[in-house]
Amino acid sequence: VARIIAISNQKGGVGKTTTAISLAGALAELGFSVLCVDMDPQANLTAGLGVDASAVGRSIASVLEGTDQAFASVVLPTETPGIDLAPADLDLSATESQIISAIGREQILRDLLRPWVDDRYDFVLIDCPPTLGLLTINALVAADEVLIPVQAQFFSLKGFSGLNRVIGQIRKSLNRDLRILGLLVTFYDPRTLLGRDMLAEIRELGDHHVFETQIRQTVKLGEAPLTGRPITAHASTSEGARAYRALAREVIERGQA
Amino acid sequence: VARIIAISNQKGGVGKTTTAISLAGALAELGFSVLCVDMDPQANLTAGLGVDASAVGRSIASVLEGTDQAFASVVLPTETPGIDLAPADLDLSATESQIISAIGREQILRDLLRPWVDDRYDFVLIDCPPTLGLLTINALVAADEVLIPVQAQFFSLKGFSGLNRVIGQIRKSLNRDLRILGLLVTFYDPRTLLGRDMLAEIRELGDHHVFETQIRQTVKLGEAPLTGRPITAHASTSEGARAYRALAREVIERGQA
Ligand SMILES: Nc1ncnc2c1ncn2[C@@H]1O[C@H](COP(=O)(O)OP(=O)(O)OP(=O)(O)O)[C@@H](O)[C@H]1O
Ligand SMILES: Nc1ncnc2c1ncn2[C@@H]1O[C@H](COP(=O)(O)OP(=O)(O)OP(=O)(O)O)[C@@H](O)[C@H]1O
Ligand SMILES: [Mg+2]
Ligand SMILES: [Mg+2]
Repeated sequence: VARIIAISNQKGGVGKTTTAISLAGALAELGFSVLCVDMDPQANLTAGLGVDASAVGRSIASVLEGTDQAFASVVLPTETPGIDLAPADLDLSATESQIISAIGREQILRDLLRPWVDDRYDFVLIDCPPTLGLLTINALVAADEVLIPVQAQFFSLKGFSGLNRVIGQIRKSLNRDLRILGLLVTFYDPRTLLGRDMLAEIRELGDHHVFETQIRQTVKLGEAPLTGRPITAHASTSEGARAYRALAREVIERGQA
Repeated sequence: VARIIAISNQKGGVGKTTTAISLAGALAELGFSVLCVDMDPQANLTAGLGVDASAVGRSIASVLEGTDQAFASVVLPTETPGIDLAPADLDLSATESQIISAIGREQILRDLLRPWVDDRYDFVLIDCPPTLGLLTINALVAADEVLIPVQAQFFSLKGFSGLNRVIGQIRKSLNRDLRILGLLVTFYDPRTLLGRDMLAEIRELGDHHVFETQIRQTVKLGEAPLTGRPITAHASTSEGARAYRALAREVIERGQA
């Protein structure tokens, strides 16, 4: 059975896409088969895995809007062995208004994704846009777990309560078993007072699990998207690769809980 | 006549809110009167100017949804002389779906803002969420100009085309005179190859103006939101304050064009 993990935070620029790509790389390296699903109209996950969003014939938009029933027709292999991709393209920016009055609009992704991935993949990572609209809600309804990157910065801390409220609402009716896999501290700089203060505050955000692994800001993680491959492949001995490998081990351990 | 400037980019975390607050601080210091309008449900502009979003009685949401006709009833003074605020609160996250079928839904903000600010303020800065939905569209229709922060990073460069398309569509029908005031390069690090490469690419994004001023990543700019005041007040001699003062001078110069 595939573990479906949504990577979400309404706050922009906290490292959702970077985490999806890097974690996928670390899991693939361990021999797991991974499907990445790009639910962001910016298609950063698609670009970061080396796929040209303007050249894909069909994307996740056609699956959500019902013009393409089968996932199989949109999923592509990537340059990294073990990682497949359901890409996004510009059409996805019109999808929310296309599906807003569809019956069961929040469950479209779940109904198509779950039957298709269960005997094909070990992990499915869904990259969400920086919003709490229907694309993110579809991802949270389809997912078993949600991983929440939180920057060790003032504004990022404030963004958590909106997402937490939406997760609570989804648990009540659409996805009773959705659990918060954990909060991942990103852009952490232990040399600054701001970094250390924010880390302490994140640990008190509620009784949610905070991963032991913290992700620092490094030049190589910023450069990785240009290569179209995860940091674990592009700069295998770098600090960023090591951190995301540690995260992958924690994610695997928490799956056995 | 007030100059209304929207600060927008669909890409998350590029420094939209930080630019709105810091530029407001630099303009207020020069004696201009500034209104900041928070169109992001995360209410980061509101928090960054020292106002508790959960404690405001009325916010921009009530103005957009028509329950509160007058801007005057939501605008608050801030701790910084010369800067007033039309705050956001959690209600704003429901506003897009509330106004989606209203007549003239794209022009609600313009019709209420323009008559109210013209003899009260010199500048109006509108902070947008990291989306291209109705809240951002309302801001772009109400604005004379749009300032686009672009991180000197791979994903941020890719985000520009979506916004450019929307601006083109708005110019055709809803706001013929909307002009791109300029692209502001943020998180610029001249010591890295990535930084220098991305800066060169931003300069070739089209025939748009790129501000001479570049904003570097500094600890004091990350700390400023905790103080509830702009960097120009909180750390007046810092590099961040100097950079945003230089930006203010460029913004004023380009207004006389
Ligand atoms: N640990 C890191 N070190 C250096 N750069 C990073 C790191 N993590 C992310 N970045 C860079 O910072 C920017 C923001 O990260 P990313 O795009 O992954 O965030 P996001 O949350 O997906 O953003 P959005 O909200 O727009 O979807 C990107 O340009 C990315 O390359
Ligand atoms: N020049 C800078 N130096 C250091 N930190 C910065 C700088 N500019 C912004 N920041 C910090 O980086 C984070 C992202 O900036 P900010 O929130 O202003 O971006 P945004 O584009 O408004 O994000 P969103 O897309 O979520 O609205 C914030 O935590 C902010 O405090
Ligand atoms: Mg992203
Ligand atoms: Mg912001």
